[in-house]
Amino acid sequence: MPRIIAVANRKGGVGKTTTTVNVATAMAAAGKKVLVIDLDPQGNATTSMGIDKKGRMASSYEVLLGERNISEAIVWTEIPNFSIVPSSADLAGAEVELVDQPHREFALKQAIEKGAVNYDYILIDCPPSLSLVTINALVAANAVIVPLQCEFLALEGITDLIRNINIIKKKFNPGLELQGVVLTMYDKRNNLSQMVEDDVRSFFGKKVYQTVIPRNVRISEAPSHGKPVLLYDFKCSGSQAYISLTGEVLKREKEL
Amino acid sequence: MPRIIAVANRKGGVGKTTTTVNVATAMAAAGKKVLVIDLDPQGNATTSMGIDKKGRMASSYEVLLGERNISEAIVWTEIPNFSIVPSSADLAGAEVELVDQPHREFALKQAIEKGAVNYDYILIDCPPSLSLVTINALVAANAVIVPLQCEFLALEGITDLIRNINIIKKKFNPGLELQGVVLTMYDKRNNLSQMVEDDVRSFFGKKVYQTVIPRNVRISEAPSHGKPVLLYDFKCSGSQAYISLTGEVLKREKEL
Ligand SMILES: Nc1ncnc2c1ncn2[C@@H]1O[C@H](COP(=O)(O)OP(=O)(O)OP(=O)(O)O)[C@@H](O)[C@H]1O
Ligand SMILES: Nc1ncnc2c1ncn2[C@@H]1O[C@H](COP(=O)(O)OP(=O)(O)OP(=O)(O)O)[C@@H](O)[C@H]1O
Ligand SMILES: [Mg+2]
Ligand SMILES: [Mg+2]
Repeated sequence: MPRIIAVANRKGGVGKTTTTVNVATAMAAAGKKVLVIDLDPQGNATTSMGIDKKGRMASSYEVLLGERNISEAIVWTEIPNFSIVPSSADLAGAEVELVDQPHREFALKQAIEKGAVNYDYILIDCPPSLSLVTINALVAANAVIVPLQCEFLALEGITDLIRNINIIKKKFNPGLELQGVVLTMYDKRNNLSQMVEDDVRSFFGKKVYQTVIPRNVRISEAPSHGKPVLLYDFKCSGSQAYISLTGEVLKREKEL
Repeated sequence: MPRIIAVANRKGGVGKTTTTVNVATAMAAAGKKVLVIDLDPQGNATTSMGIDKKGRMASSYEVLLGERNISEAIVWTEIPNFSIVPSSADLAGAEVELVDQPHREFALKQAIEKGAVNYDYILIDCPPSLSLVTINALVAANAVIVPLQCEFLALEGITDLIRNINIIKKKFNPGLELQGVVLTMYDKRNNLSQMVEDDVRSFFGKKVYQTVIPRNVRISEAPSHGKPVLLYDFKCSGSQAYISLTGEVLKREKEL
C-alpha cells in the first residue's frame, strides 16, 4: 500500500497546491512513484501540471462518489513517475451529495484501495475548508503536511486545524499523524515573518520543518507555464527550498 | 432596507477579509451606518476588529440556523457607526445542518430582514468556497465585490465564480449585481501583476475598479493589533488605496 499524505489547511492561499505539486515533483525525481489527487474544485494542482480539466471521462469527483474506478481517472504528466487524478468543477457539489451516503467519510479511502495501490506515495491537495471533502482526505491519509503562511491571520486557524485532525484520528483514522508544519511565503524584508516563525517553532517544536519556503516570484509564475517551479526554474530559491523540504519529508517518512 | 454587499471569491487568501473590514471602516468614517457579518468559520474579520470570538451567546452560526435573532449577535466595535456579527468555529458545521432545511438558501436573508434593518450598508465576509454558507450571502446580497489577487492561479477560478453568481441571480435573487472586481496584492516589482491586470481589465472592462490595492506589509501587520489598516496606519499605501476604493464603491452604489 502507498503512503498517503494529505496537504491541508483551512486558511486560503497559504501554499497547499504549490507544496503538493513541488514535493510530488521532487519525490518523483528521487525515483518514487507518485500520484497526486486534486480534491479542490478550483483545480489549481491540475492546472499547475499543465493538465486540461475539461472533457475528462472521470475526475476526482466521480472517484469520490464511487461512479468511476480511480484507475480510470489517473492521467500521466510530462514528469516520469508522476501521475495525477484531475479535479473538476463538479467537486463543488460533492459535499451535499456525500452527506446522506453511508460511510461518507471513507469514500476516498475505499476508492484508493480499489485501484491505486501501485504507488510509493499519494499526495492529496485539499481545498481551503474542513468540509466532507477534506475529511475524506484526512481519513484516507497516513500523514498530514500543513503549509502555514508567515502571516498573523494564518496563525489564527492553526489550533482549530490541529484539533480537527485529532478528532478525525480518534473517530475514523487512528493511524493519522501530523507529519509536519512548513512555513511558506517567508519574506525576509519584514519582521512579521520572523515573528510568525518564532511563534510557530515555540508552539510546534520539532514538528516544524527546518526548511522555510521563501516568497519567490518564480513560484507564482510557474503555474502559467503549466509546470511546477522545480521544472520552470530549478535554480531559484523556491525550487531549492522545495527540494530541501522533500528531503525532510522523506526522512520523516522513514522514521515514522 | 440596507444595501447588502457580499465580498466573495472561492480562491483562498485573495483579500476578502481585508477588503470587507477596510471598506466597512472607510464607509463608517464617511458617516454610513455599517454592519459586517463574518460568515467565515475562521473568524478573521472578527479578529481583525479586535473582537473576541469565544464566550458569545450568539454568532453568525446561530443566526444562520435561526436559533437567535441577528440583533442578539450584533457587537459594537471601537469604531463609531461600525458593528459586527462575529463568527464562531461552529459555522464549519452549518453546511451539513442547512442541507435538509426548507428554503436553506434564504436563511441569512430572512435573518437580516427580521432584525438588521437600521443600517445603510451590510458587508458580508465570505469563506473561500461556494458552499451553502456563501450561497446564503449571495442570495441575501444586492451586490457582490470580488477581490482578485494579482496571481495566475487566482485568474483561473474567476469565470467559474461569475457563472455561479449568475446562477444564483437566475434561481434565487434577480436583483443581484456584480458591483465590481478589485485587484489586490499588486506588486509593482514583478511583471506578473501587470499581466494579470491587463488580462482582467480586458475581460471585465468597466467592472474593474480603477483603484488597485498594492501589496503592503502594513496591511498584514494590522490584524495582529486588532485594527483595520485604516486605523493602524492611515498614511500607508494600503490605507490610501482602500479609501480610494470605498469612494468608487459608494459612487457605483448611487448609480445602480
Ligand atoms: N513561496 C511562494 N512565493 C510566492 N508566491 C507563492 C509562494 N507559494 C505560493 N505562491 C503563490 O501564492 C498563491 C497561493 O498559493 P497556492 O494556490 O499554492 O495556495 P493554496 O493554499 O493552495 O490556495 P487555496 O486555499 O486557494 O487552495 C498562488 O498564486 C501561488 O502561485
Ligand atoms: N494588499 C495586501 N498587502 C499585503 N498583505 C495583504 C494584503 N491584503 C491582504 N493581505 C494579507 O494576506 C493574507 C490574506 O488576506 P485575507 O485573509 O484578507 O484574504 P481572504 O481572501 O479573506 O482569505 P481566506 O480565503 O482565507 O478567507 C492575510 O494575512 C492579509 O493580512
Ligand atoms: Mg490550492
Ligand atoms: Mg477571509
